[in-house]
Amino acid sequence: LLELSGINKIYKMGQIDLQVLFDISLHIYDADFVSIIGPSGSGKTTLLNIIACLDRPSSGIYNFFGENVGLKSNDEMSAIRNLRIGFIFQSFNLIPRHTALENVIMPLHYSTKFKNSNFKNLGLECLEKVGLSDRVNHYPNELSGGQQQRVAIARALVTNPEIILADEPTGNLDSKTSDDIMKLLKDLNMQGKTIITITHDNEVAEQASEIIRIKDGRVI
Amino acid sequence: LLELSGINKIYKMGQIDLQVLFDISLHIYDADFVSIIGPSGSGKTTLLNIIACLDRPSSGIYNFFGENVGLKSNDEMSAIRNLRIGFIFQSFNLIPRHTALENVIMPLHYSTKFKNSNFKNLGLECLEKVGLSDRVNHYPNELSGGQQQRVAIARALVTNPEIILADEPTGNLDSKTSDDIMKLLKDLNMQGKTIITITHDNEVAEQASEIIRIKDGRVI
Ligand SMILES: Nc1ncnc2c1ncn2[C@@H]1O[C@H](COP(=O)(O)OP(=O)(O)OP(=O)(O)O)[C@@H](O)[C@H]1O
Ligand SMILES: Nc1ncnc2c1ncn2[C@@H]1O[C@H](COP(=O)(O)OP(=O)(O)OP(=O)(O)O)[C@@H](O)[C@H]1O
Ligand SMILES: [Mg+2]
Ligand SMILES: [Mg+2]
Repeated sequence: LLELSGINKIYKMGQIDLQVLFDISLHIYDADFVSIIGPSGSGKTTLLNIIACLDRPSSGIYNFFGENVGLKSNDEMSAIRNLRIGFIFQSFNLIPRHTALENVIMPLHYSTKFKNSNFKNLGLECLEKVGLSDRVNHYPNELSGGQQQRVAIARALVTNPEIILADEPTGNLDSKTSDDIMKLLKDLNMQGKTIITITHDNEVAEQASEIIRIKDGRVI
Repeated sequence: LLELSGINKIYKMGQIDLQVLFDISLHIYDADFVSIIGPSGSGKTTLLNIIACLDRPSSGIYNFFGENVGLKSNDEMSAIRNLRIGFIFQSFNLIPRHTALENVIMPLHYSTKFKNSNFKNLGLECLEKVGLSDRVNHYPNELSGGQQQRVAIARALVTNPEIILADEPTGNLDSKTSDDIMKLLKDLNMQGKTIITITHDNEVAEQASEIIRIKDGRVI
């Protein structure tokens, strides 16, 4: 499904080159549930962004359903993301001037397959799944940290994507709410979705069928 | 030291009033180490912001070292914060156009007691305590989530404040880095500083000498 071979990532910072991913090779199969764990700064988000077609590696090959992503334009990468991937950002990336509901339904606007759907109903459904039915018209700055996180989760689910990439989805959640979110992800996995989460929470990591450990930019 | 009596907080949202804190009364003493725990959305950040003089209650009395904060102007509250409180925000609040080091030393500019100090040295010292000596010139968008969190922690410590208020200080950190941060806070507590943390992490909560549980805006 998703195949990384010899992936490197180097940031050019003026006179210095900072390499953050070294020769990463991974295979992820349909309906896998993978957890990526490792120390702060070790390269997990950088790796997930490449998997999500949000960023390009400096070298190496990334095959997405058999197609070489390196040969695609930025518009093509954007189309792949909108159609097939739901992404939950570590820092949420909510739009301040839009309500929770408006934020959740935003991906529907970019997707051709939802032209005839009721956006509001799909959005309310996803907000209900994350326990936020009573906060749909709040703006991000009128929500708690964990509520903002859950809006970001709901938004990643609204297009019913085949692949869900979750960067620290429970970092701001108490253990009960965190359990609810993990149940939700497990259900989606049972329905056949491929799930990749980055997490610092061992209980979350243990829910996965496979754990990938990263240290200093390498898979160990 | 810090005394809350009958604190209520109500947000006015158009036609609706949303009450998020109900009749909260607490005493916090010098050199206490307090953890505040509770579900997402229960009112913890709202409570900590009032304790920090970042926000005002809708009703009730807040005595800060025996002085009624409700009688103080916004400038006076600001002065109290700069002089006596170090605050770690749940969403970090780093300034994007400033480097890690510049962000860390910002509170020194507002404080009269550091006029003759070497700001750069104080900043580097704090960044070293949180393990970021090799990231001092990175901008926030060139840092991982956990690195941004640690810059926010370092910034809260640079003025050597008597009171440290930490809203989810380890939410984005792996367990080893999280332990390092908790050791740092315990050391500061041993030196006589008063520490109040909000946390979803039971291991962090257990480090405190006292736990305050919040549910639906009430202390339970
Ligand atoms: N400006 C605002 N206007 C309206 N409601 C608000 C506002 N700020 C916060 N709230 C609401 O107040 C409640 C408490 O928020 P608070 O941020 O204190 O929760 P919390 O306990 O810190 O949650 P978390 O663990 O998710 O960070 C939430 O239900 C939130 O939706
Ligand atoms: N734009 C950038 N320029 C330079 N360095 C960067 C940039 N973005 C990230 N880095 C560095 O790359 C390394 C990996 O960052 P990444 O965000 O992938 O870490 P992470 O494993 O997700 O960490 P965390 O658990 O703290 O979120 C970090 O050391 C970071 O400082
Ligand atoms: Mg990260
Ligand atoms: Mg909070």
